[in-house]
Amino acid sequence: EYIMVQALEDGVTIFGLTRGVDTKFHHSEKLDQGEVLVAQFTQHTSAIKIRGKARVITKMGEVTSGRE
Amino acid sequence: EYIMVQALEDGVTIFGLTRGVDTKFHHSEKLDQGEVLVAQFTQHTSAIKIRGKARVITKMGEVTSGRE
Amino acid sequence: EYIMVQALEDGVTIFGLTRGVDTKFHHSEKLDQGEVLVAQFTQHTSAIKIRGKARVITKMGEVTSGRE
Amino acid sequence: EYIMVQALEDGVTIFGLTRGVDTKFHHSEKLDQGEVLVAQFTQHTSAIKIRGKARVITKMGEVTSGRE
Amino acid sequence: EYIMVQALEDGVTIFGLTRGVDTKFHHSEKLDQGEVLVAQFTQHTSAIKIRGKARVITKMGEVTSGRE
Amino acid sequence: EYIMVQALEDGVTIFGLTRGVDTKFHHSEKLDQGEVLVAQFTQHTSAIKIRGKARVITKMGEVTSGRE
Amino acid sequence: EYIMVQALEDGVTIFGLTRGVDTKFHHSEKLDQGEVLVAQFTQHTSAIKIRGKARVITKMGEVTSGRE
Amino acid sequence: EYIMVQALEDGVTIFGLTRGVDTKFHHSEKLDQGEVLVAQFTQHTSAIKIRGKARVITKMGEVTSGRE
Amino acid sequence: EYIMVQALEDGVTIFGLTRGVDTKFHHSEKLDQGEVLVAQFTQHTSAIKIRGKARVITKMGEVTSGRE
Amino acid sequence: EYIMVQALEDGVTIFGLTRGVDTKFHHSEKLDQGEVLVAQFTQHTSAIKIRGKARVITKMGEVTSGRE
Amino acid sequence: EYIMVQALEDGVTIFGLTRGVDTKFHHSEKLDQGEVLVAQFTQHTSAIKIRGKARVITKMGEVTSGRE
Ligand SMILES: N[C@@H](Cc1c[nH]c2ccccc12)C(=O)O
Ligand SMILES: N[C@@H](Cc1c[nH]c2ccccc12)C(=O)O
Ligand SMILES: N[C@@H](Cc1c[nH]c2ccccc12)C(=O)O
Ligand SMILES: N[C@@H](Cc1c[nH]c2ccccc12)C(=O)O
Ligand SMILES: N[C@@H](Cc1c[nH]c2ccccc12)C(=O)O
Ligand SMILES: N[C@@H](Cc1c[nH]c2ccccc12)C(=O)O
Ligand SMILES: N[C@@H](Cc1c[nH]c2ccccc12)C(=O)O
Ligand SMILES: N[C@@H](Cc1c[nH]c2ccccc12)C(=O)O
Ligand SMILES: N[C@@H](Cc1c[nH]c2ccccc12)C(=O)O
Ligand SMILES: N[C@@H](Cc1c[nH]c2ccccc12)C(=O)O
Ligand SMILES: N[C@@H](Cc1c[nH]c2ccccc12)C(=O)O
Repeated sequence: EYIMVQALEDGVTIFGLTRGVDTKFHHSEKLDQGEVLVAQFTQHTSAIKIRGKARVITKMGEVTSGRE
Repeated sequence: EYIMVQALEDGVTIFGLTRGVDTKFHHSEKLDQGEVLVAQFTQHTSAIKIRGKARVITKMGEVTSGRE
Repeated sequence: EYIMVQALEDGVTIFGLTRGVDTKFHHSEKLDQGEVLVAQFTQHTSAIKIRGKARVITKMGEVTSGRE
Repeated sequence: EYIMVQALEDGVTIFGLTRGVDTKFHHSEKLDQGEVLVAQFTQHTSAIKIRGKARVITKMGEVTSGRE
Repeated sequence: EYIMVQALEDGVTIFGLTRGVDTKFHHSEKLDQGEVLVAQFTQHTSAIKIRGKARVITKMGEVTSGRE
Repeated sequence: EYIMVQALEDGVTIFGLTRGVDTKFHHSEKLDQGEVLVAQFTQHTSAIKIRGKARVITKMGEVTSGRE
Repeated sequence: EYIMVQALEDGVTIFGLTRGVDTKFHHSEKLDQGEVLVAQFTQHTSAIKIRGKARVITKMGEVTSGRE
Repeated sequence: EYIMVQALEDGVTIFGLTRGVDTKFHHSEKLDQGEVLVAQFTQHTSAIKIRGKARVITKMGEVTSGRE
Repeated sequence: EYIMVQALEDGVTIFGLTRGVDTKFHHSEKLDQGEVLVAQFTQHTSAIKIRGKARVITKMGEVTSGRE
Repeated sequence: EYIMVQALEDGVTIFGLTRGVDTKFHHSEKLDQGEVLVAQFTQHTSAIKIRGKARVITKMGEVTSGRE
Repeated sequence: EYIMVQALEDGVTIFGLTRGVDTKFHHSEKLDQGEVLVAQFTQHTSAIKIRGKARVITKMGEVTSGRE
């Protein structure tokens, strides 16, 4: 399983949340406008948080993150 | 399996409920308006509760949580 | 496998029924109006009962629980 | 595999039939009007019988149980 | 794999035929009009016979059993 | 895998052919008009023969057996 | 995997070809007009040959065998 | 996986090519007009060659072999 | 997984490329006009090259090989 | 699982991010205009980042990366 | 998983990139105009690069590589 995120502005941040008993950020990836990250769920990542204006595309559909 | 939640207001809370004999909250993730969380069911999370106004998207369809 | 329940009124209750020879309630989760619970079938939960007015969404379709 | 049953009247009964050489009722769950039960086939339940007026929803389609 | 049978008259009978070298009836379940049985193929049941007027619903389609 | 057969006349016969090096009939099930048999392929049955007028329904489609 | 053959004339023959290094007929099943055979590929049968006028139905489509 | 070949003329030949380091013909099956062969890929057959006028049907579509 | 190639001219060549660290031709099959080869990917073949005018059919679609 | 990237300008860069506790770039592949890279997720690559103007095609849909 | 490449000009090159910690070219296959290569991802190939004018066809869609 993976998701695709395309930044629509500079400074979009994609956080990887740890799998397991604890839930904390293990990595944050910064994207500039237009950059794309395609990221899997993994042994270490069981949740992904997106902050900033971006297209977030999954098999279930797409949303545009960020304040209106 | 995963779900996607996009906050439509500040202060949306996503609770992870423990898998196993007991059912309690092991984590709560706060989202501000526009932020998105894509979260899997895992070895530790067998139910997810959403409080506040948000789009909740699953493979079976979408609802908008929160008081009307 | 999981289902999604969105409360349409306060006091909606979602019961988890035990897997195994016996069938009894091991947990009941209360939802206020608008709150959403996305819950899996698990090693401990092989049936789920919903009481009160709520949207109940599964891969096979949706019903609205509660008295007319 | 699971099915969903929504009672359309009080006193709807859902029987779990035992898996194995013998076939008998191991549990009966009573539903009042509007209540919903989502129930899996399990190690102990290989057939499910519904008595009373209810919507019975499966992946193969839906019927309304009960006398006309 | 399972099938769903809804009786359209009293006295509908659903026979479970044994899996294995021999083929005989190991159980017969009587349904009254409107009652529904959802039954799996199992370790003990490799064929199911329906006698009387009923809707018989499978993933491959539906027939109405019984004499015209 | 299973097939469904509905007899359209009395005396329809459904033969189970043995799996293995030899191919012979291990069982024949007689159906009267309207009766339905839903039968799996099994460890002992690798081919099924239908004689007489009946609807034969499989995942690949349906035929009506019997002389025209 | 299985195929369905319905004879459109008397004397239709369905040959089972052996799986393995050698390819020869291990069984031939004769069908009279209207009779139906539903036959799997098996540990002993890796090819099936049909001679005579018949409907041959597979998941990939249907042909009518026999001389025009 | 299997394919279906229906001869449109006499003398159609279906060759089984060996699986493994070497590639040679281990079997050739002759079909007369109208005859049908439904053949799997197997432990011994990893390619199939068709010579002569025939309908060749696979899950990906159909071609008519033979010189125009 | 397999592909189907139908030669549209004499002398079409289908090359099997070796699986593994090295990539070289382990077999080339010549087809005359109209002949068809249905060939799997295997333990020894991880790429297939087609030279000459032919229809090349895969689950992803079809192309016509050869110089225009 | 794999994705396809086609560069729409010179100097498009595709980064492979490491799988595991750490997240860093283990490889960057430069594409000139028109060049195409089809890349899997692997034991060593659990996220892929694209910088520069390119078509990024996944099973969930396509985006065009790069500044507008 | 495999992809199909058809050269639209002479000199199209298809590079296989190594699976594992390192990413380098382990093979390059030259295609002349019209030639087709159908190539899998393998134990040794986890990415494929295409240079020159060609149709590149995958399960997710098709692109035409090469400078406009
Ligand atoms: N550490 C948690 C992270 C998580 C996944 N899905 C969640 C849903 C809600 C809250 C936390 C989570 C886990 O692996 O289970
Ligand atoms: N601890 C419970 C949590 C749960 C999952 N699905 C449920 C449905 C209803 C009530 C509780 C639950 C379990 O793992 O089974
Ligand atoms: N304890 C029962 C619960 C149950 C599941 N599905 C049912 C259907 C009917 C009645 C009870 C049940 C079991 O695990 O099997
Ligand atoms: N004890 C039976 C119950 C059953 C399942 N499917 C059936 C169909 C018909 C009659 C009985 C059954 C079994 O496990 O097999
Ligand atoms: N005892 C038989 C029952 C059966 C299943 N499918 C059949 C088809 C035809 C006749 C008998 C059967 C078996 O397990 O195989
Ligand atoms: N005994 C044979 C029965 C059979 C299955 N499919 C067939 C097709 C043709 C002829 C015989 C058969 C077998 O198990 O293989
Ligand atoms: N004995 C052969 C039979 C066969 C299967 N598919 C074929 C295709 C062509 C020729 C022969 C065959 C085998 O098991 O492989
Ligand atoms: N012996 C070869 C046969 C083969 C299968 N697919 C091919 C494609 C091209 C050439 C030969 C083949 C193998 O098993 O791999
Ligand atoms: N020997 C190579 C053959 C190959 C498969 N797919 C490829 C793509 C490009 C180049 C070579 C290949 C391998 O098994 O991996
Ligand atoms: N090292 C991380 C890389 C990663 C995958 N998906 C992610 C999502 C967000 C942040 C990092 C990642 C991991 O394997 O899990
Ligand atoms: N050696 C790398 C090759 C690779 C696959 N997918 C990639 C994506 C980006 C960069 C490199 C790659 C690996 O096996 O993982």
